[in-house]
Amino acid sequence: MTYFISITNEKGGVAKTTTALSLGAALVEAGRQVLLVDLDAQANLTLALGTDPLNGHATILNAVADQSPIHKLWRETGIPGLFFIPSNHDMGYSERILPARPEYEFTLKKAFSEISLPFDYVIFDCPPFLGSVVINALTASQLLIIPTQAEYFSIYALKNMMSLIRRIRSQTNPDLTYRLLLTMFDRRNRIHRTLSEQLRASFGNGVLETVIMVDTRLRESSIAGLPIIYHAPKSRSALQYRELAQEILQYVEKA
Amino acid sequence: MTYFISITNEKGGVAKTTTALSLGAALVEAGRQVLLVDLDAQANLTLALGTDPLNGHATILNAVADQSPIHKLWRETGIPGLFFIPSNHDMGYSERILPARPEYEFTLKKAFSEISLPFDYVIFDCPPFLGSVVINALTASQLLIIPTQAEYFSIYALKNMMSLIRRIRSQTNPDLTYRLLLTMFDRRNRIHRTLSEQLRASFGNGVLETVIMVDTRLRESSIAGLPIIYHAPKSRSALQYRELAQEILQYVEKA
Ligand SMILES: Nc1ncnc2c1ncn2[C@@H]1O[C@H](COP(=O)(O)OP(=O)(O)OP(=O)(O)O)[C@@H](O)[C@H]1O
Ligand SMILES: Nc1ncnc2c1ncn2[C@@H]1O[C@H](COP(=O)(O)OP(=O)(O)OP(=O)(O)O)[C@@H](O)[C@H]1O
Ligand SMILES: [Mg+2]
Ligand SMILES: [Mg+2]
Repeated sequence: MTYFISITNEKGGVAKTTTALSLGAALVEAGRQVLLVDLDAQANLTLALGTDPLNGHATILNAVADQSPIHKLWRETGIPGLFFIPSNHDMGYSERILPARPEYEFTLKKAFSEISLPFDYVIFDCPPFLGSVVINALTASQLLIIPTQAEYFSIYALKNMMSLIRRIRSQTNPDLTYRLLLTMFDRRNRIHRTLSEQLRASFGNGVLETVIMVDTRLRESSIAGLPIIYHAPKSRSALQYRELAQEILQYVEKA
Repeated sequence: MTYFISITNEKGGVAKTTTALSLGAALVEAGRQVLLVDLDAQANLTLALGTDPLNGHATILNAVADQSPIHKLWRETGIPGLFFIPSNHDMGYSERILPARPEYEFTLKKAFSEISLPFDYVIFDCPPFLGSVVINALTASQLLIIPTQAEYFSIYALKNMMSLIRRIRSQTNPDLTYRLLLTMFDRRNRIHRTLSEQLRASFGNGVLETVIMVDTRLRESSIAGLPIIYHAPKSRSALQYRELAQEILQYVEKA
């Protein structure tokens, strides 16, 4: 049974793409088959896998616009067990194309339910905009991971995220659960320490135990076109994303 | 004659909001009258001015949707000479409302040209999404400032920004010019140093002289609801944003 995870936050630059890629690779290292889906017109996930997001290449939009079957869209990444569906700047049109269709919220879910998938996990990397693409991803997912910086704007963004979750749960996906993930955390920074304590106090176990600290090796890995666990296997962030994978496996499989 | 500046980048979290607020305040300190306009549904600029972005408050969308005159929408900030038009989460609907209107790209420009404005500068803070709101802001502006981190995804985003600038110049605003602003720069970071040198090599004087370094006082100022030059007047980032204001004044007024 394939498990669907969305990585979403309206706030920009909180490590959504970095988390989708790093978590996906760490789940593969733990023996799972994983499909990463780039839903952002910026196509940063596609770029981080060393692929040039050329316009005209097939993207998930093809499954939506012209009913291409999903299994024709995914590609190998060069890492056994890790596959991906690329994006490009044409994805920006989906905000206008999707809402025009009846029951548009279910478009992605329907596209993925036509065949039985050879994947244990599908991970959606989302754009920093709570529009129809994100509504589709949340409707299709069992778990929403919200990467959050321990900073004022990022924490304020949780307000809109929570009201969107409530809406999705009442309208299209009652089973949607969420977990916050602290990212780009700097232990020496007083604001990061104070705001992360406040987050844990108000969200309880809604905040994952794993914390991803600031690590410049992650910046290097996007240039290298490799997930962190391959670019710098012993780095602090590689260890932390492996820890995250274990925590997610515990949550999903041992529950 | 009022001069219009847009602060835009599709890449999320590169200090668009921080720059709009800090530059606006520094221009006021230099004796200009400034209007800040929050065009983002996240309403971070509104929040950073200590205002709760309540849904139902009048936003710029009111000028678009029900022709409210602009001068009824702006408010005082408590800082003499600095005014703003707030946003709230309803702004997210503008991506659907705007494109339906004929010549929708000129909506913002028309709204601001109905009366003579008591401002020397109007600064638009934009969302991290190249949709109809950003197209409106660029159509209405003489200068586009693109905050850029010296990191891979942020530099890649310049490709789409440049093709949008070309499109805007050929279709709705031939006078649009742009300048890149290096933000959140860490001098100790090798990637930041290398990529910023590459940026200057390829963009020449398209990159502003002023560089905004990493400074945690900026995170504090958003919590305090005050621009950095009032929250921490002697901080490194307050000095750098004052330097930026001087460079912009030189570019606009001495040219
Ligand atoms: N733990 C970390 N330490 C240092 N840098 C990081 C870390 N995580 C991500 N980064 C860097 O921070 C920047 C933002 O990360 P990323 O692009 O993954 O965020 P995002 O939420 O996907 O952004 P967007 O909203 O634009 O989609 C990137 O340059 C990335 O390389
Ligand atoms: N020079 C700096 N040093 C340290 N932190 C900074 C700096 N500039 C901005 N920040 C912090 O980084 C985060 C991102 O900045 P900001 O929200 O202004 O970016 P943005 O581009 O407007 O993001 P979005 O794409 O979500 O609109 C904020 O928490 C802000 O306080
Ligand atoms: Mg991203
Ligand atoms: Mg912003």
